[in-house]
Amino acid sequence: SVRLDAVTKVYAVSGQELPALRGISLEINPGEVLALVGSSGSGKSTLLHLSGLLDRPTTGSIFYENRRVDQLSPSERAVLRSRRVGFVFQNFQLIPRTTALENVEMPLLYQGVPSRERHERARMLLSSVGMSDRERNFPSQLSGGQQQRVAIARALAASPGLLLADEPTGNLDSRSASSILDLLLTLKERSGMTLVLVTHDQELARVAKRLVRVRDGLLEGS
Amino acid sequence: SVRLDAVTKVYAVSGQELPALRGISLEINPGEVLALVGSSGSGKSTLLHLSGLLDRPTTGSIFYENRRVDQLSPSERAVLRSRRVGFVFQNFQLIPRTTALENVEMPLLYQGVPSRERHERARMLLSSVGMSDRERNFPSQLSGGQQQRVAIARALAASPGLLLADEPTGNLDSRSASSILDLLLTLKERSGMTLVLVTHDQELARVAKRLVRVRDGLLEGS
Ligand SMILES: Nc1ncnc2c1ncn2[C@@H]1O[C@H](COP(=O)(O)OP(=O)(O)OP(=O)(O)O)[C@@H](O)[C@H]1O
Ligand SMILES: Nc1ncnc2c1ncn2[C@@H]1O[C@H](COP(=O)(O)OP(=O)(O)OP(=O)(O)O)[C@@H](O)[C@H]1O
Ligand SMILES: [Mg+2]
Ligand SMILES: [Mg+2]
Repeated sequence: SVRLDAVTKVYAVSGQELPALRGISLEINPGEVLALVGSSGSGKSTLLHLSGLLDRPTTGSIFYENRRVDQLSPSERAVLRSRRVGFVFQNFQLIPRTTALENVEMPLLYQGVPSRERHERARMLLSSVGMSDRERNFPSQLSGGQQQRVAIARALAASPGLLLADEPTGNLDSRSASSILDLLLTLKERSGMTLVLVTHDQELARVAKRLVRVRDGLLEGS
Repeated sequence: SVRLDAVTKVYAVSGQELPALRGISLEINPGEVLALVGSSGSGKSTLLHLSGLLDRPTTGSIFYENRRVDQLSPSERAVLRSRRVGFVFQNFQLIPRTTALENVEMPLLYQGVPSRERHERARMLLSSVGMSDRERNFPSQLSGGQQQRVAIARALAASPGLLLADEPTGNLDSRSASSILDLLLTLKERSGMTLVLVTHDQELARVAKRLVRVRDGLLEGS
């Protein structure tokens, strides 16, 4: 479980302070499917990044199973992330001039998984997002939605207990989007993976058991 | 008007040929609102790029008002584009470490518009996409949807007769998306701008007078 306690995030922007999150307290329960919605610029990606320990709050605390984690060093956070968290970025952040297969293998490489097992798992994941015929291509040779699917496969590579997905179907037609959603829900059923989905897509939000709305750096609802 | 005649596009990918468009004939009429839909990887972005002369077909012809344009040199195409076409890229393609305002001014700078007039027009456009308070920020300091809105403002800067928009609301909540759509339709009413929208969003597709579906590099419907 992940808990945020009075979390704020202030960015320094052209000499001014921009309060992106203004006091967020949120409990994410194991195995739940949580949708995060809200207008453009409201703070959703920032909230997701902090929840995944990709960045640190300005004030407030973050707990993974009641252990305080926001104060860990960057390398401690990296180790914890690699074991526990899968992240799908809003802009994918695939590694250029690196094949789809190698991109998906990256989290497993980081964990020291042997190459044969890495290949097999990455291949299986690419197939489950409909990308097996393109595994040897670079991101620049793929369409927007194809890149998005590779990013999703990569996030699932190390079987994370927590998947944080930032607009994971934003570049997908409705059929590809449903198929991705089915995949994520199936994995959740099988492994108890917790799913936090930032989305503008009403269909996706509807599937979630719980919906939290971000407005101007604060939470509405629960 | 834009006409595509038996257009194909083949990419060379890891030693193989990938036929992204397999024979597209399409007439885009002045002032119309055309939605381009189809599954991920079907060829929509490729079709849009060729229509905007950002790339050349492998075979086939492209005409702007009955003048053959696909055979022009890169610099001739760049000049024609700068006068006639606004393009919103699926991945925005904003210039890093360059402010939102400077990004929006770019097409006007290219055309030699004097700086005061450039500033005023860019400011007005940023305001119309709800981004005036962020004009001095870099793309990396903006949310996904904020970057998308800056990209839209830039595409409109030189008052193009043809706007080609690749998933222009993919990162926007429904209210921001409607407001962008209203802006585009208003501009179309006033100036007769032709709108071609690649979209996965059913709401956006519904607004279009005409819908064309791309499937595996070919067109269905008309
Ligand atoms: N530069 C490239 N090199 C090789 N193949 C490419 C390149 N660009 C696109 N393709 C391939 O051409 C096909 C069509 O791509 P395109 O980007 O037009 O699809 P799309 O309909 O826009 O998809 P999406 O909805 O996912 O954005 C895809 O199979 C894609 O992988
Ligand atoms: N690195 C940064 N530096 C400065 N400001 C930032 C930075 N990242 C985000 N912001 C600002 O913080 C606020 C929240 O951004 P965030 O990316 O969390 O929004 P969002 O809800 O994900 O929006 P969208 O739906 O458009 O993706 C925005 O005003 C944004 O401009
Ligand atoms: Mg975001
Ligand atoms: Mg595309």
